Amino acid sequence: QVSELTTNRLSVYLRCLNELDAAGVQTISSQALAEQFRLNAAQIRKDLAYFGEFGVRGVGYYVKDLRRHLRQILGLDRRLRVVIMGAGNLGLALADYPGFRQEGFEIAALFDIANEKIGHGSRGGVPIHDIRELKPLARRDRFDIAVIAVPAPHAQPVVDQVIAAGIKAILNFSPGALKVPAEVKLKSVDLTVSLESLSFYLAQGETG
Amino acid sequence: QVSELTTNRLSVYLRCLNELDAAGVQTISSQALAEQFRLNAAQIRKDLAYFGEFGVRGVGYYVKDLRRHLRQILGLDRRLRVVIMGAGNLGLALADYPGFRQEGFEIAALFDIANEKIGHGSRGGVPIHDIRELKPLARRDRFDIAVIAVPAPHAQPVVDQVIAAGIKAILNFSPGALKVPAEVKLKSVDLTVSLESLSFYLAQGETG
Ligand SMILES: NC(=O)c1ccc[n+]([C@@H]2O[C@H](COP(=O)([O-])OP(=O)(O)OC[C@H]3O[C@@H](n4cnc5c(N)ncnc54)[C@H](O)[C@@H]3O)[C@@H](O)[C@H]2O)c1
Ligand SMILES: NC(=O)c1ccc[n+]([C@@H]2O[C@H](COP(=O)([O-])OP(=O)(O)OC[C@H]3O[C@@H](n4cnc5c(N)ncnc54)[C@H](O)[C@@H]3O)[C@@H](O)[C@H]2O)c1
Repeated sequence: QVSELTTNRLSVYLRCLNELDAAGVQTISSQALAEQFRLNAAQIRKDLAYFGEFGVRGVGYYVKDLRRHLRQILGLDRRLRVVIMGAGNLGLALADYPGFRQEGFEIAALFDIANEKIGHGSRGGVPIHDIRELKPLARRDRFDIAVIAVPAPHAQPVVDQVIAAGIKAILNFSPGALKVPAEVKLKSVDLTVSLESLSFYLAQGETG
Repeated sequence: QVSELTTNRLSVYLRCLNELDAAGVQTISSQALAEQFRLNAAQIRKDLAYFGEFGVRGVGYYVKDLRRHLRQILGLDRRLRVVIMGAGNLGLALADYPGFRQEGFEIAALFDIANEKIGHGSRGGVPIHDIRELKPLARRDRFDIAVIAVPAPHAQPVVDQVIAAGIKAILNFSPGALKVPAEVKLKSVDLTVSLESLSFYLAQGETG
């Protein structure tokens, strides 16, 4: 079982390799990678060794090769289709963010229950469907990840609809604990908790 | 040095106590708290013991007391003023989110460089100022936390302006590594990395 701390590091390594590849660098050692991006060389070797043999003795890593392997490990070698539940303030901001598409995540659709939103779209043209259409649309097209951006009281029922539609990965923004079956991966982002951890440091007079 | 994992748990305990207080519960043991909210009783005792003597032998914790102590530890016993750099898609969605105010975070102002935005406000009435006014406004009013919601190439210069204005805690949404001096606490939320960790689980066929 690979921890989220590990997958977050893999994402960081991928960004570094994207930069090196764009700069035309062919090979790099774990030592040089660590120094250039302020990482830990031993941790890089340990993380990568878990997934296979990528380094070449005396050479280091081939940048293009390692980048392709990391994209495969993270599942980014295919186009991931994301749907957003809730076409409100947050849902619409996420829908129109060009950064997701650049990293291989396509925002396929928004879903809502408000009649005045259904049938319209975000400023960037992502369509807003009736959430009752989620299941038939999910059967027709493949949806890999669902983002939950509905008010807290609606979150659990909406998550149940997402799971019933066969979606196995959920990024949740609504506060409160959600229940999902074992085969579904749920990641919650609680922005208030992030603010509270900053407030803690201010209150304790601690430094970063 | 208290880790972010610990402060995140303190936030979770505070939410549990808010719920118990609202339900009129007077006292609770660490055991009952763990069972009711699916937490770990030993971890609760260890976390709280670090900050002081809160439990009473044979009784457990007084709910109102512990809630007040946790708010104090997290620095929520005073009103925290937050400013948002970048009145774009994300900045405006964050500015109008009522959940922050409910938890004690007041969104005081937005700052931007675009002339067509300066002098206006978010839908909820948060004013948009010229970022060149940040330093004089920060001297007049207290700003505790700055949120960074500007495009990546502008993030480091904007962070430098925030630090020059005397703000010591930063919640950053723009991708890429930012440099801050030791006395400033920086927390970055990278939504693409969150999506990549979900993609990893889908690719590995693992379960949560
Ligand atoms: N806006 C933010 O910056 C922010 C920050 C942190 C957390 N959140 C959380 O994100 C969620 C969304 O916040 P928001 O500010 O966008 O709220 P919002 O009220 O602007 O939007 C919510 C949308 O969800 C829709 N909706 C309600 N019930 C639904 C259902 N059963 N099925 C489908 N759609 C439904 C509504 O019609 C509305 O369009 C909330 O849970 C909030 O706590 C938002
Ligand atoms: N929108 C999202 O859902 C989302 C998701 C993840 C990450 N992000 C990150 O958040 C940031 C903002 O994203 P967005 O979608 O809101 O972008 P946006 O382009 O909609 O808004 C950016 C705003 O920043 C302002 N700005 C630019 N330079 C500035 C400067 N020097 N000082 C003050 N203001 C300045 C612009 O005028 C604009 O109003 C980006 O770094 C993006 O990568 C956004």
